Amino acid sequence: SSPAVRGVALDCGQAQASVHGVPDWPGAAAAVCRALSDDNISLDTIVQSECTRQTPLGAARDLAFTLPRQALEQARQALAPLLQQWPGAELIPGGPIARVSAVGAGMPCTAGTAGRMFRALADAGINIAMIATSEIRISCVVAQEDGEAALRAVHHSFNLAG
Amino acid sequence: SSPAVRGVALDCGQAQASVHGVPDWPGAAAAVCRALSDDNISLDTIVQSECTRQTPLGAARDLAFTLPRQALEQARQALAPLLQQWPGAELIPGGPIARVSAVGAGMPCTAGTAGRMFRALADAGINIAMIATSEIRISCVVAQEDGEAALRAVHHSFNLAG
Ligand SMILES: C[C@@H](O)[C@H](N)C(=O)O
Ligand SMILES: C[C@@H](O)[C@H](N)C(=O)O
Repeated sequence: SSPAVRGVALDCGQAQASVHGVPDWPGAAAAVCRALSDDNISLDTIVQSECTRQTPLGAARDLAFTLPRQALEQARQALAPLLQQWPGAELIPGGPIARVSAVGAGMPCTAGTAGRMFRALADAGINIAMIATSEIRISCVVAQEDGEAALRAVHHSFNLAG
Repeated sequence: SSPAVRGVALDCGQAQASVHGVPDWPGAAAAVCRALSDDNISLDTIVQSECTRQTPLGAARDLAFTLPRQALEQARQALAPLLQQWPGAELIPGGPIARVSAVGAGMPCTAGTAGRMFRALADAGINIAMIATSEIRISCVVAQEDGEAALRAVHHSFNLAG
């Protein structure tokens, strides 16, 4: 049977940021992405969980993403006019991060494969900040200084040359 | 040039749930996934944002996921022993949801493609609950009753037959 994970990729050139206080109504996430793409800023990973905050506008969510480190200041400026329209909204920049992704042809038992990847990182003492998965890709964001160790740990866990 | 999005998929058989209060130390996410996979529960989408809560154990995060609707009660039981070890941790089940995913060969300008997908949903009046993206897949979780309309809206936005 084909291996659950056939490759692992490491990207150390990104930073993480989050917009807190995105109003939980249709169009808000679109507006954030449009403000960035209009300024030619491409996002890599976009994650929105179900956790909500209360702002003067009502229920709001955090929209977290990763992007090229050098684009972070440009992103702040591109988002400023939009965030001014949303009381309580702000861009919270995060530090430099590393994103390690396990890619598989099909990972139908994501909990098993994801658990194995998370366990590999944990055994290397690496804390996981953001997580985004699909059937064919599990991405974990870790601190930048953990990037190389994270790649080795996941390679080793899935018996891949690395 | 190849289209950014070449297919859209709809999955209406899932439910969404979130573990609140996952301690933000290495091994916690792995323990959650292992408890579920040990009980043969496969997760589909796993999302962890950077938003942290404070629990008696210190900083903690929410780990949100989607899974087959019929597995939700089994997941609660599988997680119970683990969550008992973490003061302040609990499983928050969500309602039935629909997951609509746009798949592309490569979506290097994710902000543009994601923004277009989010805009399509917004124009159909559909609120987005969870988001998880990778270079080749954008997944949005919406209310179950919005599933069919979401599929049509995204198909239409990317000029795909549907
Ligand atoms: C929070 C944001 O995702 C909002 N729910 C939207 O649909 O745009
Ligand atoms: C919160 C959880 O993801 C934790 N940071 C871990 O690495 O397992």
